[in-house]
Amino acid sequence: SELPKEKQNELSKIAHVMAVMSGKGGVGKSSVTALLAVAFAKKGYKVGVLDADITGPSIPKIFGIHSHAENFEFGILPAKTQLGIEVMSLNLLLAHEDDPVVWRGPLIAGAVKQFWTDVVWGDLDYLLVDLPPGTGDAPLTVMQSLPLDGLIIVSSPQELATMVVKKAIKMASIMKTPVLGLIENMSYAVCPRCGEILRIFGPSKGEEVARAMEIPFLGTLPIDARLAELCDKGQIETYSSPLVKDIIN
Amino acid sequence: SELPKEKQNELSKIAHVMAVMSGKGGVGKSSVTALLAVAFAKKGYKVGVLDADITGPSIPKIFGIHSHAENFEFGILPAKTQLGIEVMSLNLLLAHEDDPVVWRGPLIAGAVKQFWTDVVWGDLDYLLVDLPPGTGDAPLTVMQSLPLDGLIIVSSPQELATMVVKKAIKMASIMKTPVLGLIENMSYAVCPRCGEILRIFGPSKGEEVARAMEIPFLGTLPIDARLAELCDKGQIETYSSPLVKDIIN
Ligand SMILES: Nc1ncnc2c1ncn2[C@@H]1O[C@H](COP(=O)(O)OP(=O)(O)O)[C@@H](O)[C@H]1O
Ligand SMILES: Nc1ncnc2c1ncn2[C@@H]1O[C@H](COP(=O)(O)OP(=O)(O)O)[C@@H](O)[C@H]1O
Ligand SMILES: [Zn+2]
Repeated sequence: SELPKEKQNELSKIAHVMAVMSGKGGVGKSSVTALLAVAFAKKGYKVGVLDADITGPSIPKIFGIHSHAENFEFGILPAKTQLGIEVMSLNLLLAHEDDPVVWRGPLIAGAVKQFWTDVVWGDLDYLLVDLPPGTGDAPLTVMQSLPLDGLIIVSSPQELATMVVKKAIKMASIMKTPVLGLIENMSYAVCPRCGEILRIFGPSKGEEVARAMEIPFLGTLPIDARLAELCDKGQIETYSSPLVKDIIN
Repeated sequence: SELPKEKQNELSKIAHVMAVMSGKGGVGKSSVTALLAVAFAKKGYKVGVLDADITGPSIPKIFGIHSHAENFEFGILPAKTQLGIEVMSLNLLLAHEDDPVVWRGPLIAGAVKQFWTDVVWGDLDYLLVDLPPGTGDAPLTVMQSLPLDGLIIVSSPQELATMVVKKAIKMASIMKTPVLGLIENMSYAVCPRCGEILRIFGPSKGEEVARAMEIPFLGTLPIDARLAELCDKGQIETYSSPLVKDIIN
């Protein structure tokens, strides 16, 4: 990780870059990335989201973006959400959102780099990078090539997730990338009829994991059917999460 | 996919190979792979599980395997579960299960190939391959190099998952790999107190997706806290799923 960082596009002026990582898929990394971006935007910051999950991109769908990114001489223009969040994702370059991108590592790494060097992000206070599961090409390229302020780690209560999340935190320390904190998602569900708290994925372990790995614990998000619904409808900008607001402050 | 398939180790004699894929992480691919292996084993078949999720392996933990795989002149010996299921995973070669494997594509593809060519699987009726999320190096190598009878696709009700699952099914058709069917996991939860059915991730879409993609629909699995608990404890062999039994038949 002593490689020199890649330069951002000369038309970009990005103040802070943070990546959201978990190692384990399906814990809600993309949803949390989107919620963080929405909270920053609602506080008046200029925000962008770089979807580094090249073969499984879900950011455009969560924001309800169906337009294509435009490729010009001077660079690629990202799409814009209703709140004005800039978004770049491989899905914005495909004919259909469910077309597969069957690429090996070098192409994946190349695309991630181009999203940093060729996309005209403009003036941003924060760029959030949504990382795919695993500790392969995309997270490695982001940690080597982008000037990251730090990582936000997303986990869920299952021990399976905890084990893989620890791999991600250890990778960050090998790559000398600071970890800003851990958010535990899908911590519990509440029965809409009788109010019973269902710990479907087991007791919360986020605080214990954060302490063991010596990183700040940022809090827990409950399982909320409304969030899943809004993600599916592309309306995540209408969801408001008190925890995420606290984290931004 | 016109490349010649790699030969299995001369000490292996594997009759059928099936891969379990979803494209989307966290839908329960590894859990379903393990449940299928357990159902085959309980019916008296000789079964193996190849964990092709090189940077996020969870199969050993689900089966409660903490031993290491032994590397000999003639090949690598897999670990064995209590029911006698043979298991090979990168986590069996690491000092600690939460150590990260920070590899780029070529190394990932190489490891997956070696799990087929160098591991002494012995006499197996079925080898199940657990694929990582995405449509990158590992699924590409498995579809190109292993003589797959077919794929089992695992999805969950969210549209985000459905979109990425369709990418996986389209990839299979590009690679001329037959799809044996689709299982929808985490379809609903039941409140233990009042019996209310909670469709946390939205209405079931599995049947509709299977029909649209012209593949068989194999059924739905509910969210079951007991399954998550047994996975965390490494005791999946004690869980019995009526649906998975039906599928095997
Ligand atoms: N707290 C939550 N409550 C309910 N559904 C959630 C929650 N977090 C995420 N989801 C849903 O779970 C699915 C997986 O989330 P996603 O953000 O895609 O995870 P990842 O990026 O880790 O794969 C999505 O369909 C999303 O809407
Ligand atoms: N039907 C289910 N009910 C409850 N928990 C489940 C179910 N299926 C999977 N899980 C849990 O969800 C987590 C993710 O499952 P996993 O099999 O690792 O998914 P994937 O391989 O798709 O990433 C695991 O901790 C597992 O125990
Ligand atoms: Zn209830």
